[in-house]
Amino acid sequence: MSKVITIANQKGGVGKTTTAINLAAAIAILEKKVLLIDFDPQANATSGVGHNPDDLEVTIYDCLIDNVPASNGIQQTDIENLHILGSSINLVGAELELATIEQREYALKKVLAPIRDQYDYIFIDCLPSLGILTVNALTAADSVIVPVQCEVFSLQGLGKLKNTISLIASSFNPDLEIEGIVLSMFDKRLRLAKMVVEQVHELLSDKIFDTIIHRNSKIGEAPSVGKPVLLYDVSSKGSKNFLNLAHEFINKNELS
Amino acid sequence: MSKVITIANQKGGVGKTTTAINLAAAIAILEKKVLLIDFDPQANATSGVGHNPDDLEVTIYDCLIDNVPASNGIQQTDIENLHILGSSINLVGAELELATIEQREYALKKVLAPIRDQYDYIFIDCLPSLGILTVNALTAADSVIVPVQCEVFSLQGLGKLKNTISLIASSFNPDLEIEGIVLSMFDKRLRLAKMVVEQVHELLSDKIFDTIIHRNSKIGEAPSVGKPVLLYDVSSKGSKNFLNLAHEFINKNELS
Ligand SMILES: Nc1ncnc2c1ncn2[C@@H]1O[C@H](COP(=O)(O)OP(=O)(O)OP(=O)(O)O)[C@@H](O)[C@H]1O
Ligand SMILES: Nc1ncnc2c1ncn2[C@@H]1O[C@H](COP(=O)(O)OP(=O)(O)OP(=O)(O)O)[C@@H](O)[C@H]1O
Ligand SMILES: [Mg+2]
Ligand SMILES: [Mg+2]
Repeated sequence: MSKVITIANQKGGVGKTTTAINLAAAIAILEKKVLLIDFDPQANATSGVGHNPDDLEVTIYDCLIDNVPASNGIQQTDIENLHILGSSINLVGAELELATIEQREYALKKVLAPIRDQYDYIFIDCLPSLGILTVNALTAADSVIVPVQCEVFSLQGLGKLKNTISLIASSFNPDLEIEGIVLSMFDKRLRLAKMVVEQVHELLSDKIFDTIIHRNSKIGEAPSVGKPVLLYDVSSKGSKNFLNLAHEFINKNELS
Repeated sequence: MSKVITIANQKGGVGKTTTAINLAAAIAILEKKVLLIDFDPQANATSGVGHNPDDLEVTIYDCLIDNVPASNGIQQTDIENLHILGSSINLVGAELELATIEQREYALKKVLAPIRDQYDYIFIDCLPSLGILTVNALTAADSVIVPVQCEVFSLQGLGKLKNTISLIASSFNPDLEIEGIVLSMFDKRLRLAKMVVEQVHELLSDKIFDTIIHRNSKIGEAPSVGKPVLLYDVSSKGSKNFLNLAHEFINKNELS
């Protein structure tokens, strides 16, 4: 029984890719079979696990628009149980190309159908937008993880994102749930961070993961060598945070 | 003689809005007449200067799609010489609506033509994308400022952005120049930040502003009260950085 989780937030730079790479890696290290899908033309998740987007023969764009089977694009990573289906700048074209296709909201769901049972968990990293690509990712998903940076602008967008998720649930994907809110880049020295955490609790208290991801220099450095933080510096606070988050995620999904 | 400057970078969270609000505010405080245009449906620049996007009768969406004159949407701010033409979530619809319009790349340029001579400088804050809205902003502009966060993922996107700028220049706006790269959220304690700064210098050394914007808690706090950092805490490092950047910008544009 596999589960598809989309990682989305239209606010830029809140930790979507960082959460996607490092949570997927941590869960794979805990012996689950995991696929990471890079659904952003910036292809940060692709380079963040050590692949060069320009070298990929098949990307998610080819699967979405040219009906290439997803299995042709899936690559290994440095972690045995973690695979990636990468992206490239071509995906920019998909926004316009999908606009003319029948049932355009279900394109990604159709791509994933033949491969989903080969994995325990599939994570989809989204670009900072609420356009047709993110609609596809929310339609293909069983649940959504929303990283929220502990800053003012990130907080302001949360209401709109919640509306979009309910809209997608009522129009295209009735089973879509909120998996949880991940508070990211928390800096305990900043008054602002504590203020934002309090406000998120007031808005969505029952949906927030207990594990908070603290700002940690090793998390920012790891992408420079194309590795998840767990392979870059396993003793770092960043690695501990993501292992805790992975345990929390698995307990929530496998014990209930 | 007025100048239109677009602030763009498809990477999310690199400081586009922070640069737009605070540079526009600093230049207005130095007695130039400045208009800030919020061209992002998230409307962070609008709320960052104290306006509630939901309360605006006319936004940039109405000017772009329904031909409402820009002057009907322009609002005062807490700074005498700084005006804002705000945004709202409606702008999300513009991406699709523009797709069917003749000369869709020039829509924003047409909106600005009647008002540009009322200002010395007009700054346009963009959403994190290279789609039709950002193409419009680059087509309407005389030059572009690119904020680059001193992090790995931000560095990786720089090459693609440069390509897009040259593409726009050759297709829609031959006069488009790079005004400069602003290194943002620089943390002098991080090895990573120094490494990224060196790499940006190798890529684009002649285009980088001397003024670096350091990470500063007051910059992050200011949006919580809807004020530019210069009004929130004029003695902060953030305020000094943006005043220096404003002086550097004005000297470059008015002495030559
Ligand atoms: N906990 C953390 N500690 C330190 N740096 C972090 C942390 N989380 C993310 N970062 C850094 O902050 C930047 C933004 O994070 P990231 O790119 O993951 O956000 P995103 O939401 O995926 O951005 P986009 O909207 O562009 O897709 C990156 O440079 C990343 O390395
Ligand atoms: N120099 C700085 N010091 C501290 N915080 C900063 C600084 N610059 C930006 N920030 C904070 O970092 C976050 C990201 O900045 P900002 O929202 O300006 O980026 P952006 O590029 O406009 O994002 P988006 O891609 O979503 O439009 C914001 O919460 C902002 O307050
Ligand atoms: Mg990302
Ligand atoms: Mg912004």
